[in-house]
Amino acid sequence: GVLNLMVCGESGLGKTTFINTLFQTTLKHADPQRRRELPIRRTVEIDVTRAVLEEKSFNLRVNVIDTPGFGDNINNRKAWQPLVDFIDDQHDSFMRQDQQPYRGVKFDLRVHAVLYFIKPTGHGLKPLDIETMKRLATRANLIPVIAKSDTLTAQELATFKSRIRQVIEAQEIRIFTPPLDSSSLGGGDDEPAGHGDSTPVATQDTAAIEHARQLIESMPFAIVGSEKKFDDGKGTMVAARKYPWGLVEVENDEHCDFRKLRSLLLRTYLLDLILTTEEIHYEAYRRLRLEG
Amino acid sequence: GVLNLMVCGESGLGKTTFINTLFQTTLKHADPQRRRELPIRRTVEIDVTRAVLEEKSFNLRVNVIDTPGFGDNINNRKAWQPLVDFIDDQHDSFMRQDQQPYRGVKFDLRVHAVLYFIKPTGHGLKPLDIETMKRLATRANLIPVIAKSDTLTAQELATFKSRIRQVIEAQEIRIFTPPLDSSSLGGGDDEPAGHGDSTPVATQDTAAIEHARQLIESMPFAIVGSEKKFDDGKGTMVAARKYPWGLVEVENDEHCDFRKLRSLLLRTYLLDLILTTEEIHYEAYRRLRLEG
Ligand SMILES: Nc1nc2c(ncn2[C@@H]2O[C@H](COP(=O)(O)OP(=O)(O)O)[C@@H](O)[C@H]2O)c(=O)[nH]1
Ligand SMILES: Nc1nc2c(ncn2[C@@H]2O[C@H](COP(=O)(O)OP(=O)(O)O)[C@@H](O)[C@H]2O)c(=O)[nH]1
Repeated sequence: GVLNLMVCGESGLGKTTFINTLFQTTLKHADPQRRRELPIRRTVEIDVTRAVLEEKSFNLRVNVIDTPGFGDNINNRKAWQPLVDFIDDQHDSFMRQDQQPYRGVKFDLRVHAVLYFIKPTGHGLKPLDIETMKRLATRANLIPVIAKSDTLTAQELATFKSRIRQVIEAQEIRIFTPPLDSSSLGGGDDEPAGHGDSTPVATQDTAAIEHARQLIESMPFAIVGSEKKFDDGKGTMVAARKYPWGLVEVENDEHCDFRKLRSLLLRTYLLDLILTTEEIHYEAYRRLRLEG
Repeated sequence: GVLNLMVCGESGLGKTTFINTLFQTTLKHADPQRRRELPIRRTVEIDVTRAVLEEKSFNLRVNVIDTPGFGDNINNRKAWQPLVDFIDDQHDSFMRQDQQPYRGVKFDLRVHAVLYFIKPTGHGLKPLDIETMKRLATRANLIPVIAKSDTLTAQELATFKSRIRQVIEAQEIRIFTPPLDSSSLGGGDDEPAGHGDSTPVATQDTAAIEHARQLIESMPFAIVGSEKKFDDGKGTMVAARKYPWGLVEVENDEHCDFRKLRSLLLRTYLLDLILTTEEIHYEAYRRLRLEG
């Protein structure tokens, strides 16, 4: 399978680190260099690199679409334009290729998910966040995340999440929500439906619905990333950030929501992200183009 | 004495918390509300409040000039203008009052120090930081600080400080540096020169020069602030930020440079900040006005 993932946010919010952490923690023998060796497209504002995540039963090509320079200028008027153009261009490109009866589609970079990195100010969303997310949400699966969430205490994080949710609701920004009735419900975390799983279907669905609800309650996900590993105090080397006052563990649900986001992106809802992009966002684009 | 202190930086960088922490840790029976009860001037972009720090031998009125909204917009072109205008206006106002032979000066808000809060991205300074600091540095004592420095590991902080210093040097931004030959050298930390201090003058100067050198080496100061107190594990209640992975102590030099900055502002170099403002910055402004 192929996952096209856009990461968006000001520089210094840990986007590169997050992507590398995602790969490193997914593969037992991950080579973080792999990502940087295969740039497939680069402009001033859009930077696409490719990585392949391969394990015994798991083979996924991930195209990462980075947005360097976004929001870094003194004047960020329409900073969202290159992102919006890129997303639309991919639908456009697919449409044209699809219309060629014999050659077919060779190149599909339609964006399956946009991770929007929010600064951990503790206050709320800034005007640029709102304006950008509005325009991204109508074109692709938008997943806002709280960057560098180890900046926030447990209480500040809870308050911040609820403020962000209020603004998202008030501004009518439709973010990606794990569907409670999709094909993924039969799949759980690792096993495709009906494969060697002896749990009765009803229990499976209940567990899956509960899983979806927990994910929804944690949104926007609080992210911490790290390419470094440290001893967790019990002899295991874990991805973590080491401070003079303690160790922040990336894969510790008490410290951040990294594992929830990872399973959403690469397992539980991978298929939903791809299908909704092809069936909903692409179709919406196609209809607009054919009408307009 | 009176200290006029401007704090500048995007919202959410902990400026309000820092000011409250400064007051709370300076007074044993500080009333954090005191600051907010006495607003003396408020415009869209400039917000002045007053606080009085009084202890047995210590009586200081602090006017805090806040800059709400700075850098928060999509277009931040000339976001520095209200700050620059405010600083110039105070010199101007003083000049006019001074020129009135009988009434004299009633109102002096000339800015003695500007604390510029830098986002802890770990990368470097953004264009807005550079443009703003350039214009502030020529008009007042500029003290850049790294906001929310508990976002950075010890190594990231060292790298970040050195990158910031490189840019400041390359851009020729003159920041406030503890002078190595001023009147404060006789003063040390608490005792004014010659008062009950039996240390030989040469040793005093060496210690003071060493103190100044340590301050200079720590710049830009890494700031952590907190209005909350927690048990430090040894039975003492300290200003700190409590995370699931540990306690960041505001007054712990291993955790941040809060104490260094506090002593610079309120003790060791308080007089220098005031005198350089009156003798250097004010005179420069006056000369420009009389020539222009
Ligand atoms: N506090 C904190 N710092 C982080 C985190 N992830 C990365 N960083 C640091 O933030 C800085 C910028 O990270 P980078 O991944 O280059 O950010 P990007 O510009 O958004 O790609 C580096 O010093 C990282 O080590 C995190 O989760 N928490
Ligand atoms: N990580 C961290 N957070 C802080 C620090 N100081 C304040 N905060 C938090 O940052 C948020 C914004 O602080 P505030 O003082 O209102 O920022 P201001 O908008 O610049 O005045 C609040 O949730 C504070 O608790 C700090 O030193 N480190």
